[in-house]
Amino acid sequence: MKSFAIIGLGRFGSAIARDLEQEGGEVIAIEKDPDKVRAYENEFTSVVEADSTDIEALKDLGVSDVDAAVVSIGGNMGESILITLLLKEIEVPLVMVKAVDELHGKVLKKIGANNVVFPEKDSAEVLSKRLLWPGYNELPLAPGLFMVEINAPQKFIGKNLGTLQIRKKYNSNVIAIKRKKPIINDDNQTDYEQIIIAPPTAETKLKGGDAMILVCSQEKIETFRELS
Amino acid sequence: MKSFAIIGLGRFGSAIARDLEQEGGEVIAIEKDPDKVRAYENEFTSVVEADSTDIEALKDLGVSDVDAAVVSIGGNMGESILITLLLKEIEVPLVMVKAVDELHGKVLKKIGANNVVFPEKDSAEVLSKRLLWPGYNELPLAPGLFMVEINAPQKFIGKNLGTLQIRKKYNSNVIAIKRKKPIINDDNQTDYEQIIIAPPTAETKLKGGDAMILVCSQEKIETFRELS
Ligand SMILES: Nc1ncnc2c1ncn2[C@@H]1O[C@H](COP(=O)(O)OP(=O)(O)OP(=O)(O)O)[C@@H](O)[C@H]1O
Ligand SMILES: Nc1ncnc2c1ncn2[C@@H]1O[C@H](COP(=O)(O)OP(=O)(O)OP(=O)(O)O)[C@@H](O)[C@H]1O
Repeated sequence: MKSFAIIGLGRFGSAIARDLEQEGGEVIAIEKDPDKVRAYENEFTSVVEADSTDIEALKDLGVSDVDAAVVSIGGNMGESILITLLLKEIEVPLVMVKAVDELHGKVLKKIGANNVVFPEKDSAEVLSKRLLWPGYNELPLAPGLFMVEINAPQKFIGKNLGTLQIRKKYNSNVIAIKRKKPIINDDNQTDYEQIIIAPPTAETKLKGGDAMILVCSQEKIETFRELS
Repeated sequence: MKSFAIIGLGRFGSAIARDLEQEGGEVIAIEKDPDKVRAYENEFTSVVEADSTDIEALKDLGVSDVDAAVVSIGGNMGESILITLLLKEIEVPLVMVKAVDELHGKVLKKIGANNVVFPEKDSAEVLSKRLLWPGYNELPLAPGLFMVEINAPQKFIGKNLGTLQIRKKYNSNVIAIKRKKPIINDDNQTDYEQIIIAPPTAETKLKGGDAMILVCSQEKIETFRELS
């Protein structure tokens, strides 16, 4: 059972606290605004009203025993820098800090932050692709590697993946097929439920309405778009 | 050449503006704080100091001709709601709006926002996994589907992917191999450069030091961890 300290319940802090709790983690959240403490107090294992620049408060709350801490307080760069220093001082093994900009990030690295994160920048990277290529839901996975969802082109329908030789012909890897399966819903009407076939095999045959989730290079995305 | 209007140059707005420009998009940024306008004025195609709740200003700036607009102003929910309304009124085809919370998101949807986004929540989803399982770099791709990076287990080394039958035995798809290739760097010393083999083929043989980037279900991640 992993335990975490979340410092600051802003949008990022509260979201990460929620995700950690959902995955079975134990979260102690430290927030100095009493309204926010009240708003979240029943949502996490423990929500405490305290100023995390106070090292004694951190020690009393057992923060030195957590597996990792996340510092997500905005605005004042100096405060997040101080808190990061204190957390390393009380020997929290992994300290992830949300940085406001590159310079702030550099300072945090120098004073011991294990992970410096830029949440808005990371999401912008994914979302900008959705604006540039709407309907293609591309996600950058690794340098030069993208995950993209495309509707199965007309000429692929009725063929199985083995025949289509997508890996060979298009240098891409089909990691899943999204298919709408007709069902009868609770109101006794025909509806569709989405099923995901992952991983698909050479025998998986594409049907009308299928979407393929592929991994490929940026240039290949263009090729697939032209096919659709 | 796609054109975009970015309303509000906060951390998210400026990051998405930057990504769009980098991909060849034309960005007109509208920001009401003169200091921010000055800070960014040479970075984007066009940075204008204006209050985007002013529909005449939006029309004069040609915002109705853009392919998409991003509303990323924080704090005041009312303002982003008003701006979204105006953008749909002047017929911007795609309006993406950053929401402060679920309720704000619901209102934005009702008044016509095409995409409602929660940047901090999205990054928290990815980053929380890194805290729960450090070194495994898991990325949720689709419901029940994760991308994970694991070091090639000892017993896989020297074998090729065809022999290992990872898809069959582990119901997982190896989408890439990360390998460190020894090189001589500019200081004439032995160094390593990272290469990515994607997609790998049945003949790709795993070497010591390789990391496999896989797509699999959450349960399979456990299996791979035990193998490593
Ligand atoms: N010293 C502190 N100790 C505990 N909590 C703090 C401290 N300083 C600030 N906070 C809290 O951190 C939270 C996040 O701060 P703020 O909203 O300024 O940051 P932000 O970077 O804009 O957040 P986000 O983008 O994640 O919403 C606030 O709820 C604030 O009360
Ligand atoms: N009516 C407006 N017209 C143009 N710009 C605006 C308007 N209202 C606010 N802004 C600008 O939007 C930017 C983002 O606002 P703010 O920093 O409050 O939001 P935020 O959600 O915390 O941003 P982020 O998390 O992306 O940094 C600010 O630079 C602000 O000056």
